[in-house]
Amino acid sequence: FTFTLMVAGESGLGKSTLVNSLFLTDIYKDRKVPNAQERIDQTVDIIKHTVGIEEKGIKLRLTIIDTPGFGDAVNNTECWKEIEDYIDQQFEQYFRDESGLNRRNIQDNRVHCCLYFISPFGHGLRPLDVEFMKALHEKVNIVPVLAKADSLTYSEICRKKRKIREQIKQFGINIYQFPECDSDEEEDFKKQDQILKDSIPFAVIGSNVQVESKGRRCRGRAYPWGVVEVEDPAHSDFLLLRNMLVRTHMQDLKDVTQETHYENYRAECIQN
Amino acid sequence: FTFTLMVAGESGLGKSTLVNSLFLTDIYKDRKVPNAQERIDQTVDIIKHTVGIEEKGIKLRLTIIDTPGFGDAVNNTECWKEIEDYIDQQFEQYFRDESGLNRRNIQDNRVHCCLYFISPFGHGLRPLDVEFMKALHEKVNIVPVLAKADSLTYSEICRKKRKIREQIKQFGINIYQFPECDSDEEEDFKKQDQILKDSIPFAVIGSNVQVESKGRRCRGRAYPWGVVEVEDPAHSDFLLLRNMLVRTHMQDLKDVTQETHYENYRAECIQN
Ligand SMILES: Nc1nc2c(ncn2[C@@H]2O[C@H](COP(=O)(O)OP(=O)(O)O)[C@@H](O)[C@H]2O)c(=O)[nH]1
Ligand SMILES: Nc1nc2c(ncn2[C@@H]2O[C@H](COP(=O)(O)OP(=O)(O)O)[C@@H](O)[C@H]2O)c(=O)[nH]1
Repeated sequence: FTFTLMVAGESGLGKSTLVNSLFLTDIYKDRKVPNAQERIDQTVDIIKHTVGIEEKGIKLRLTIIDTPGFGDAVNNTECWKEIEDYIDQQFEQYFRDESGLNRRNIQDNRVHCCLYFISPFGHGLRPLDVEFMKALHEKVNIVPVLAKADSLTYSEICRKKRKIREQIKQFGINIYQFPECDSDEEEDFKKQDQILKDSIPFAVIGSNVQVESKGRRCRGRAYPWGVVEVEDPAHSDFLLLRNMLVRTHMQDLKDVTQETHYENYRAECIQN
Repeated sequence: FTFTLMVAGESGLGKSTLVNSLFLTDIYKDRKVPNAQERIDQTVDIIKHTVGIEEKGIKLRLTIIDTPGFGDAVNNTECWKEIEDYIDQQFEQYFRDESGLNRRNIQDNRVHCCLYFISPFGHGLRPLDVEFMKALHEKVNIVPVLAKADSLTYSEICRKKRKIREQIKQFGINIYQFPECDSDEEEDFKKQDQILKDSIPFAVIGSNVQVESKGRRCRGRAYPWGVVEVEDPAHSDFLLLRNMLVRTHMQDLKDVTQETHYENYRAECIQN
């Protein structure tokens, strides 16, 4: 079983912290954060980390694609180009392997999902967010998340989610759509499914630090005025996102990548 | 008595909320926040608000210069130019009035202080922060603030402040320097003065909303895990910044503007 997840968004939005919180890994331990001087000349890098995780007894080879440098310069024109090219290269690789002799051991490096981090501070989507998603929404399943949601009150989160959903529609951005659940499903399942759809963009909080809360230890952030718990559903959508990615929708994300994004790519290649 | 304060920094960092919290005004009530489409074509605007406040019996005419649009586009090359030009224009106006016949009623529109808002999410200063401050530090007193500090834990605030102070030194940025206190001042005064110097950049939190905390009402932000109080010294440097601006250093900010920034401008004009 393999799965490839890309994380993208401005630096400092908590991407590496969230990935480590979601999969209980420590992938970024030898990451070097560039200083402001290096960042002025920085281009966007593509860094690949592979790690084995186990979920309910199933072994999974998880690949995380990190995109440091995205959106950090003064001039970010076309800074999504390197990311777009990387996704296309994986399609090309797969297309070549599929058309070759030995089709049995094809390694699938295609990107199945892109978690796009939106700053909680903007007044909704920023121009750079809109440009990135419009450039990539036909090539990869984009799942938008509202980063560092512990800096927003409950009513601000509701307002911002509504605003972002409106803007996604206004700009014609095609983010990953959850499959419709069958009409014969139980009531409870349908309800869960609707909650998931209404949570977009997922308001997430990440932490690699153990804190003391209500007499027990848990992953969270300790402020002078109170402790935020990563896995508390009243504090964020962390558990919703984790269940969606690892349990309920991983296969669908792979299917849509194969049947929609890759097939579109193949059709374009053949026609040209 | 007049004083002109400029606020600059990316949109959504809480600039208007902080100004209203500092001076208990509602200057921005008819502000129109542009949507993402308008922001793509947006340039930087300069908006002036004037309001009368009273502090310990002294009436003060306060002018706030807002710079919406700064740093919001995909390409922010030279986006500080409009701000730089505005500051120069006020010097030019004053220079002309000073050299004219009627010097008694000169209206002073020069900018005495620029509060520069640094995102709490960057890994210290971003390239845009460095470029802005280097472009303006010889023309105006820059007081850097760490915006929305309630999104940082106590240890993160200490780390970020240290990092930002190092970078300010590394890039040779001349922010506003507090005057040295005289050697014959009391111990207590010297201690307070040192606390002020060590607080740069001020970690600020703003709010225009009344919340319930410890049985009384105060200005703050209510989260599911606790209430942040704007005026609680354990939560932020809000009171330190307010006292510095309105009580202890307002005159010095005006003096430095006159004796250093304006005189440099005059000297340059005369030589050319
Ligand atoms: N307020 C808040 N801070 C966070 C959160 N997740 C991470 N951080 C902090 O943000 C900083 C940068 O996080 P990092 O994961 O390195 O960001 P990245 O550059 O996007 O990978 C670290 O100091 C983290 O402690 C969060 O959910 N909320
Ligand atoms: N977490 C946090 N949010 C704040 C703070 N101050 C303002 N906000 C929120 O940030 C949003 C934007 O603030 P605003 O003052 O309009 O930002 P501006 O665009 O920089 O003027 C509003 O929804 C405020 O409620 C703060 O200190 N902390």
